[in-house]
Amino acid sequence: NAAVVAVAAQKGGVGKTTTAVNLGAALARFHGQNVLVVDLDAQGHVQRSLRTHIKPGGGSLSQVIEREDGGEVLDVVAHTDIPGLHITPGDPRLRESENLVTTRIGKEFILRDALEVTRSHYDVIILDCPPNLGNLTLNALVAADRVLVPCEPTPLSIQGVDALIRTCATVSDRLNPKLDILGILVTRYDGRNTSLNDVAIAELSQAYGEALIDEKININTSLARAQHAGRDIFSFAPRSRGATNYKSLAEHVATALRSA
Amino acid sequence: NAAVVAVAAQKGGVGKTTTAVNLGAALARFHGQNVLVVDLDAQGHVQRSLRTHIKPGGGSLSQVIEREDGGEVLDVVAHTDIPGLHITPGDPRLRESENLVTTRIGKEFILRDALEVTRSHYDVIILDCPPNLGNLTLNALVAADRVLVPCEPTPLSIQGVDALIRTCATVSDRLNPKLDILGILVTRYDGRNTSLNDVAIAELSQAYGEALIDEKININTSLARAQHAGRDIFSFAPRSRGATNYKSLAEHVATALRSA
Ligand SMILES: Nc1ncnc2c1ncn2[C@@H]1O[C@H](COP(=O)(O)OP(=O)(O)OP(=O)(O)O)[C@@H](O)[C@H]1O
Ligand SMILES: Nc1ncnc2c1ncn2[C@@H]1O[C@H](COP(=O)(O)OP(=O)(O)OP(=O)(O)O)[C@@H](O)[C@H]1O
Ligand SMILES: [Mg+2]
Ligand SMILES: [Mg+2]
Repeated sequence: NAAVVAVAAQKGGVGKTTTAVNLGAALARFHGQNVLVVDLDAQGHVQRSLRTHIKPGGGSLSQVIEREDGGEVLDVVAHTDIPGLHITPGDPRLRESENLVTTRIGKEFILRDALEVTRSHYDVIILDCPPNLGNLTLNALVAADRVLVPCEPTPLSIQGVDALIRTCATVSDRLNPKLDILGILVTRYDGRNTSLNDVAIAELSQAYGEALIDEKININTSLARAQHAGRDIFSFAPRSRGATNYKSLAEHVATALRSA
Repeated sequence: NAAVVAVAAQKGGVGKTTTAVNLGAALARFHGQNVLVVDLDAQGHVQRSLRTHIKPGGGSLSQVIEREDGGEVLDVVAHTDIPGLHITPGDPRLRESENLVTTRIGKEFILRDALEVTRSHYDVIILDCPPNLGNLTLNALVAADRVLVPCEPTPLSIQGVDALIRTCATVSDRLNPKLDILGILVTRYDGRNTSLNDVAIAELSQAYGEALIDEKININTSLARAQHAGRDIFSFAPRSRGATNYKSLAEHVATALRSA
């Protein structure tokens, strides 16, 4: 059965999608894992980021989420030309799903149930969350075994981590006792501007200790350029800083998931 | 009566809050306007960005939004030590308001009604939106006269602009005929890396023509440092690139609002 990892942060633009996509690609390419990246954000940026890799096919995740009798995420996945990597295509209708599920009985369990069969087809399932703590993010936290929290070393981003960790604690008390923090990942670390960053990292390390992942993701324009080109970082710029950073992150995550 | 400007973008982290706060401060400081910045995002980053300027007082916006018999935003504003600038304090409960209003009759008109008296107390009201097209952003688009769309020169951010412009068209057809696009504002423009940026700007200019605002906001660490210090850019680093950029934007906005 697959290990399910939610990539979540309330703060916008901290690198959730960039992490979900490149971590997924690294686990597939370098660790021989069968990986599914599920796009829970109505923006549909997982598909946009991997545009040149995607094979035709796949369906709409909002239909799986909105069906009363449930469905399986497996029914809507699309394959890519990266061996072992599948995704769910972008679906703007997820915006409506966010509202429509509000009145459903056990509204937070919908995604977990829709992954029941899907989990047996993959080694790792990565859930890319929208920048809020709404119903779809809650569904991700209930379906997940672990949660990875990207955080830019800025005061606004750090403030959001606390709210998310508290939400995870409530989710684990009431809805999903197995939910565990995989770690807090420093993203967009600017090597040129260490004074602000190092203060922020000291703050994170003070507040979260062990949960702060050692591997950092530096600011690296290759990551944005790869996205622009619709390719993962390993096919676009395999020797770039971004590729090295995400490869090390994948080592860390593969080890953490094995020992779970 | 105040001109109401919504600062909205579905994409996260593009500079909505940085723009709402520093544009508001510039209009108050350099154009003698009475300005209110309303924080519609549960993250509460308007207050965090102006932490050292805020005077005690103010209340919770979610209570105004959730009251059946309505209330006025004026009831919950907090003053700052920047002459002419008021804000609404951060309110994490706005996350629940997003869901609670779903079933209300005329759910998109709640904020417009709650600004009815408030509008007569200010020259400009700026609405900082969360990174989605949910109920609170829709409320902002219905309450607003103009919408300002920050956009980072990246493919993911540009893709989000289109969805927002289409949403504005639907809002103006059905709910708010006076809604007009104030403009698309290029933010986090990286002067060091013009090749990617210039392709993106050409794309924006092609798609939106006149609506693309000439004034750009460059990437400037003073803006992040000011936020870290809890100060507006004009008190933190008045001669920085960020201060100059937001001053020029305020010129542009003040002129545009006068001629409306
Ligand atoms: N390490 C990095 N170096 C340089 N650019 C980066 C890095 N990580 C992300 N980016 C860029 O920053 C922007 C935001 O990243 P991304 O879209 O992955 O964040 P997100 O948290 O998923 O955003 P949202 O909140 O909108 O879902 C993108 O344009 C991306 O290319
Ligand atoms: N022009 C700029 N130069 C440098 N840093 C910037 C600039 N504009 C914004 N930032 C920084 O980028 C981050 C994102 O900006 P901000 O929080 O204003 O975006 P937002 O669109 O409001 O995000 P959210 O989607 O989470 O509401 C912040 O850390 C901010 O300090
Ligand atoms: Mg994203
Ligand atoms: Mg914001």
